Amino acid sequence: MGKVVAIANQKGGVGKTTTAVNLAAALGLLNKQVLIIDADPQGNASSGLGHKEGDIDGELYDLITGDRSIADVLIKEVSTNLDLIPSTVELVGAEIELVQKEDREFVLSKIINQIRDNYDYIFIDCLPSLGILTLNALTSADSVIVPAQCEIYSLEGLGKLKNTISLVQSELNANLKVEGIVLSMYDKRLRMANMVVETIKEILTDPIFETIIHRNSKIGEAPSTGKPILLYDISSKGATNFLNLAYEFLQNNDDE
Amino acid sequence: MGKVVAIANQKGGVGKTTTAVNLAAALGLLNKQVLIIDADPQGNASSGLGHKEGDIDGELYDLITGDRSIADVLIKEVSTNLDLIPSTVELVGAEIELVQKEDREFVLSKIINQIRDNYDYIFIDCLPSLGILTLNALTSADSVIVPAQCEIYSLEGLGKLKNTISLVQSELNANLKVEGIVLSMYDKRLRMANMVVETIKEILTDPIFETIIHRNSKIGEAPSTGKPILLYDISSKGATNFLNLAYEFLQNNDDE
Ligand SMILES: Nc1ncnc2c1ncn2[C@@H]1O[C@H](COP(=O)(O)OP(=O)(O)OP(=O)(O)O)[C@@H](O)[C@H]1O
Ligand SMILES: Nc1ncnc2c1ncn2[C@@H]1O[C@H](COP(=O)(O)OP(=O)(O)OP(=O)(O)O)[C@@H](O)[C@H]1O
Ligand SMILES: [Mg+2]
Ligand SMILES: [Mg+2]
Repeated sequence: MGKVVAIANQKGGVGKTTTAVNLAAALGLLNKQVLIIDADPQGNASSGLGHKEGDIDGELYDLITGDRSIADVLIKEVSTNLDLIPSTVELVGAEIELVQKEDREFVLSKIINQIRDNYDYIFIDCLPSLGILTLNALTSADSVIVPAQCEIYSLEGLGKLKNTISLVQSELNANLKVEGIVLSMYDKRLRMANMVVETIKEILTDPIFETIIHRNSKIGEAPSTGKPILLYDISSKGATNFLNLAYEFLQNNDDE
Repeated sequence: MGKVVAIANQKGGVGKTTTAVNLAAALGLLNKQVLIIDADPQGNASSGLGHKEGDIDGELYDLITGDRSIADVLIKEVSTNLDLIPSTVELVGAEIELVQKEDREFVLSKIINQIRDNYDYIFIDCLPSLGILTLNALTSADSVIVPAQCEIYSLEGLGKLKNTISLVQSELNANLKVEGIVLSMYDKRLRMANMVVETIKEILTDPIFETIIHRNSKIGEAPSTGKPILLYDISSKGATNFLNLAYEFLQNNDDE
């Protein structure tokens, strides 16, 4: 039975998609069977794995409306041992569809439960919001990974995210754990970054991954090729960071 | 009659709040009467101007529900000649409130029209979404400024934003113009950045501000002090960039 991990933070641009795509791809290269679900109407995880808006036929929105089957929508082997359920801007319509449903927070988990046994890990890339789509992701998940930038606005948002996670734990999904905070786009030359890291360690009781993802230009270039960093430039610091993150993730899950 | 400018882009973390806070503050220092409306439940524009969640009494959400008057909510002189209508996480509830209203896209413009004559410029900092709150901002606005990062995911999002702007122009606000795209967090050392800039210039017909906002650590530090960059560190490159942006904005509006 595959483990479901949501990648969430309502703060924009903190590295949610970058973490989802590169951690999932790294685990695939380490011979785990992995699925990534793009739950963001921006469709960045889809395009970051080589599937742009124009070439997507079926998508997550069609699963939410029930218009298509999973087999129709699933794209196999976008990277080694990695499948994708893509999204396009159509997903914007899902918020309106979901709000009208009886079981509005559980729609995604019902979809995931149909395919969960085919994978070791399922990652859900969330949009920058704490709305109904992200609630669906947190309700389906066994754990949540929170990418955080070492900057003040990102720090301020962590408290609100914690509140939402506690709400989900008490009302919708008692199972949900915090897998860990991933410090991303870290630049050790910035005085600010070190200050924020210390503050995160003080105020939050949640686990923080030892592996820090440093700011690295190759990470920003990779999406333009449709490849994860490990396939775009294996020698880059970014590739090393994500490989280490994958090892640490497996270690924390007793799955080495 | 004040000009209303929305700062919008559904891509997260591209510099919307940074542009809204620092451009508005720069215009205030140039003796324009300015208002900034924080239309993001993250409340970053509010905290970036020294008003954190805990010390906010009335906010934009209370204006949308009609529970408070503008006089109750408005915070005067958060910076020279700059007033603020703040937000907190309460604003998340606005999306549900707005969707149920008859005139759902026009609620914000009705609020703004009550105070428009008191200001030269009114800026609206939008959240990273194309939902009902951002639609309200675009419907109230005379123009929209689009901060864009020189990165591939940000580039891909510009097409969708353009579609939304055209939709608003044809259905809700024929007046709406594109004031310009602001290239932000620019790092000239990155090969990627120069490629994306060229692409933006090729595919988009919209005006692009000459002034480019470079990546500058002082810009990232300023929000922790509650001050805009021009008051935090006037000698920084970031301060110069935003002062130039303010001059260019005034020139484009024949308001030197
Ligand atoms: N470690 C890194 N080094 C350099 N660039 C990075 C790094 N991580 C992410 N980026 C770039 O920063 C931008 C923001 O990252 P990303 O899009 O993954 O964030 P996000 O949280 O998914 O954004 P959104 O809130 O819009 O979904 C992207 O252009 C990405 O390529
Ligand atoms: N030119 C710059 N140089 C350095 N840091 C910057 C610059 N512009 C913005 N930042 C920092 O980058 C982060 C993202 O910027 P900001 O929060 O303004 O983007 P946003 O588009 O408003 O994000 P959101 O989508 O969450 O509303 C912030 O931590 C900000 O301090
Ligand atoms: Mg993303
Ligand atoms: Mg913002």
